[in-house]
Amino acid sequence: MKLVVAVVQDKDSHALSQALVAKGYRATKLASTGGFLRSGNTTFLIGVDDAQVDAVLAIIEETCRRRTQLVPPSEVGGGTESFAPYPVEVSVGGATVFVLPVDRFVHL
Amino acid sequence: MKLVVAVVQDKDSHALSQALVAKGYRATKLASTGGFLRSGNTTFLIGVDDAQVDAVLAIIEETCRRRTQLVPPSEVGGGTESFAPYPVEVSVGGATVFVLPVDRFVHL
Amino acid sequence: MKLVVAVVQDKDSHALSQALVAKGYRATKLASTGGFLRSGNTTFLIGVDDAQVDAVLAIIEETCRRRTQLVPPSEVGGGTESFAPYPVEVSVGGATVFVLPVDRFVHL
Ligand SMILES: Nc1ncnc2c1ncn2[C@@H]1O[C@@H]2COP(=O)(O)O[C@H]3[C@@H](O)[C@H](n4cnc5c(N)ncnc54)O[C@@H]3COP(=O)(O)O[C@H]2[C@H]1O
Ligand SMILES: Nc1ncnc2c1ncn2[C@@H]1O[C@@H]2COP(=O)(O)O[C@H]3[C@@H](O)[C@H](n4cnc5c(N)ncnc54)O[C@@H]3COP(=O)(O)O[C@H]2[C@H]1O
Ligand SMILES: Nc1ncnc2c1ncn2[C@@H]1O[C@@H]2COP(=O)(O)O[C@H]3[C@@H](O)[C@H](n4cnc5c(N)ncnc54)O[C@@H]3COP(=O)(O)O[C@H]2[C@H]1O
Repeated sequence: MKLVVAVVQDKDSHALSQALVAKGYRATKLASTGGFLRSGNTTFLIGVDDAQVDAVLAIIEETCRRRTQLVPPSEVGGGTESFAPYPVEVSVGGATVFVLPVDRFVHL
Repeated sequence: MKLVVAVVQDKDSHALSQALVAKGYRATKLASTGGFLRSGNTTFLIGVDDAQVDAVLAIIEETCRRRTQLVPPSEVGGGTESFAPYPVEVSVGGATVFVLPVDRFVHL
Repeated sequence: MKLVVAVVQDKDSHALSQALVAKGYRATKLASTGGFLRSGNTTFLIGVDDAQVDAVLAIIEETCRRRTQLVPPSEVGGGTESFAPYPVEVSVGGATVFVLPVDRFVHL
């Protein structure tokens, strides 16, 4: 058993949920915030059998797209220290995924 | 050390918190959403010694009950694709639990 | 690769974000709640290479401080059972940190 922890952009959250449901995968979603841009994103927790990890990663790759975000200078860099004079272009990935080992899975 | 990640129904969140506190366990709660029903639920993070895992699972089992939820057809299935003509009965588990191994635990 | 899961006080969340960004570390933040005091706190997810774990723990230690919180008696203990006559002083740690092993890391 593995726990797939995937941080995706809010824009892709609904499409990812639907794609997972369509293929019979279960997931739990958490509202999260990026540490750099401090804008909202979504963290998915997807528990799957070891053999299903590649299939779930493929679903994430198909539904979540890398985008360029134009960010007001004051919002970049975590706060007050960096202050560029123009809006900054930041590339935000489709997904950042951690596959965690699971010792035990219990479904009560 | 293990990190118990337990997704439970909101209705049982308070009872589970109280039961954990009464037995001296520490926990952190996250507001979450189910990928299928898209209704709110609660994800508990409970860090415990290896020897305490069974006891914590027992507490979760005692406080969290499986229920049947009647769901409007439009809310089932992640979104827009499936549309049953009647409300759908969905069985929602007391808890979905992942026990994760922990390399290091630091309490600052 | 490791996933550092750090529960910190809301007061320290901004300072921790800035310190992580300044050193080039990436993080995702989740709004969370303590199981005992039931007040809001923040859970950071910080994915790092094995060799960077000590450096990240040092950053957390430098930015997150243990404080004493004065808590109304009715808020202590998870709910309705314990009811002290006076406000209770509770020591709340700078951070509670779990370092989790990661089988795979994918950045799409
Ligand atoms: N110190 C820095 N200097 C310059 N550019 C920086 C930077 N930190 C982040 N960025 C850029 O800003 C984007 C948004 O980062 P944010 O931390 O808001 O939002 C992140 C964060 O919430 C999460 N994330 C990424 N790597 C992570 C990690 N190692 N651990 C935990 N969460 C991570 O995924 C979101 C998207 O990350 P992604 O890397 O695709 O995209 C990042 C990256 O392109
Ligand atoms: N492997 C896993 N990884 C991560 N999180 C997990 C998980 N298994 C369960 N969960 C979490 O636990 C909640 C309850 O799941 P349960 O399987 O008991 O109860 C489920 C199940 O009886 C049913 N269900 C879920 N997906 C289904 C599907 N594709 N087809 C038919 N029924 C489904 O709907 C109930 C509510 O599901 P929902 O997704 O809203 O909410 C789920 C989800 O938040
Ligand atoms: N093993 C673990 N697993 C998951 N999350 C963990 C954890 N240990 C700590 N945390 C998280 O870190 C917060 C601060 O915990 P700390 O032990 O420093 O500070 C604690 C502790 O000094 C005290 N406390 C907690 N439970 C207690 C109990 N049963 N009896 C007496 N004091 C308690 O109240 C403070 C606030 O606790 P609260 O639960 O509201 O908030 C906790 C919780 O959100």
